[in-house]
Amino acid sequence: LINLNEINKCYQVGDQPLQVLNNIKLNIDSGEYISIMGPSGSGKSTLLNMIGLLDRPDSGQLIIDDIPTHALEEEQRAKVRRNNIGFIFQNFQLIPRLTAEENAALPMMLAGIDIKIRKQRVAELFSQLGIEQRLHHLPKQLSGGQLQRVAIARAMVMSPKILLADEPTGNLDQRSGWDVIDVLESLNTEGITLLVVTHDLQLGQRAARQLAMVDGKISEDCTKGEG
Amino acid sequence: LINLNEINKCYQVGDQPLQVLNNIKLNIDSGEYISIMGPSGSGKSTLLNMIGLLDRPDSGQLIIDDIPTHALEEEQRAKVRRNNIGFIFQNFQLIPRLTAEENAALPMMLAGIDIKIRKQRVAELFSQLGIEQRLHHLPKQLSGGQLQRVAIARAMVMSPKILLADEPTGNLDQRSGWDVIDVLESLNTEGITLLVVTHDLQLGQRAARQLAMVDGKISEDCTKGEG
Ligand SMILES: Nc1ncnc2c1ncn2[C@@H]1O[C@H](COP(=O)(O)OP(=O)(O)OP(=O)(O)O)[C@@H](O)[C@H]1O
Ligand SMILES: Nc1ncnc2c1ncn2[C@@H]1O[C@H](COP(=O)(O)OP(=O)(O)OP(=O)(O)O)[C@@H](O)[C@H]1O
Ligand SMILES: [Mg+2]
Ligand SMILES: [Mg+2]
Repeated sequence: LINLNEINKCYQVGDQPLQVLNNIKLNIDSGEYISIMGPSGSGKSTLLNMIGLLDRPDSGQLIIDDIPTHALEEEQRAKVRRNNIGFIFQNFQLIPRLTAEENAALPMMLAGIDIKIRKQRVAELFSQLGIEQRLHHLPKQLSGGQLQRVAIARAMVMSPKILLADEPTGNLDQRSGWDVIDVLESLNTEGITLLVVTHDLQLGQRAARQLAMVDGKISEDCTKGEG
Repeated sequence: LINLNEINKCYQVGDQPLQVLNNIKLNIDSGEYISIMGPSGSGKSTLLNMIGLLDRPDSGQLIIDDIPTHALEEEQRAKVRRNNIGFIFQNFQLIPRLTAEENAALPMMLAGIDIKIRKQRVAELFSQLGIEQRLHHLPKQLSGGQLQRVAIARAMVMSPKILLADEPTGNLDQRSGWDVIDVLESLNTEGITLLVVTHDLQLGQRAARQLAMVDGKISEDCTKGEG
């Protein structure tokens, strides 16, 4: 479903070049459950942003569902993204002037889905995530972990083919964290391809396939046995 | 050093009142190492914001170093805060237009401290936190865990009497997380009063005294034995 071939990304700060992704090669099949772990600054978010079509590599190919996304114009990339990918940001990226419910419903609104269906879908997800009592709060009226769960709901409302989660439990207590993991994994059971960047070893080790990143490279790629 | 007496905080959202802090009573001695744990939404950040003089309770007394802060004007409260308290925010709250170094040095600049001393102090802390190579990056050029460590450095530059940390390791891998804990604990060993809100059980259990919060109340207050 997703193919990364010799993906490179270099940032320039002042006169210092910084190789953030270094010749990444990666194949991901439809329906896989993959975790990505590694030191702070190793390139995990940058890699996820590439796969999520939020950023462009400097070189290399990124093929999603047979579409050579690196060759597309920005508008076409945005279309592929909206139709296929749900993204949970490390820093949430919610809209301050919209309520929690409106923030989560935004992708559905952009897709022209009826308001009744939007409300119902958001209510269902909020309830699974334990934030049903926060529908009408603004982001500034929410705790860190509540903001995180609104961001998670927004990524799921369109039941995307591919769900990319960047540190989805970083601000959550054990129990809320497990609620989130349950929802993510149930979506994967339904066939959604799930990539989770996490610093939580317990969460990372649940994935069927585990990647380790160090200094912009994939240092390990381990698949669990059948047993 | 810090006394909270019958502290209450109620928010209003639409027509719904929400009791976020419920009759909090708490005494903290100088030099204590305290962790605060509890479910997402239980009031931990709100409590920390009260103690940090970033927010006002609706009722009750908050006495810091014999100063009845609840009775002071905003300007005087800001003065007490700047002179005594370092705060690590759950969402970092860095200034987008300043570099990492400038962000961390900000409290020293506001105190009129010489630029040479500022640079030296920031360099020392950044090195302890493993981000010495990111002095001149802007916040948008930093990873989640690097942003978190800049926020931590900023809270420490003035060696404040009281250090309040809201989820200081939420975006960090194991090893960076331990570096942060080492720095925080070494400051406590030097006599700084340390309060850490955390979802990380391993971190929370290192504290000499552990508070549990549920629904705006302190449900447990446990001090480790001598043995
Ligand atoms: N726009 C940018 N300009 C310059 N450097 C950048 C930029 N964005 C990221 N970096 C650098 O690239 C490196 C990787 O960043 P990235 O956000 O991918 O790390 P990460 O693995 O997600 O880290 P964390 O676990 O802390 O979230 C970091 O060292 C960061 O300083
Ligand atoms: N300005 C506000 N208006 C209305 N409600 C608020 C406001 N700020 C916080 N709340 C509510 O108060 C409760 C406690 O918030 P707080 O941020 O203290 O929780 P927390 O324990 O830090 O949670 P987390 O672990 O998720 O960070 C939450 O349910 C939140 O929705
Ligand atoms: Mg990251
Ligand atoms: Mg909080």
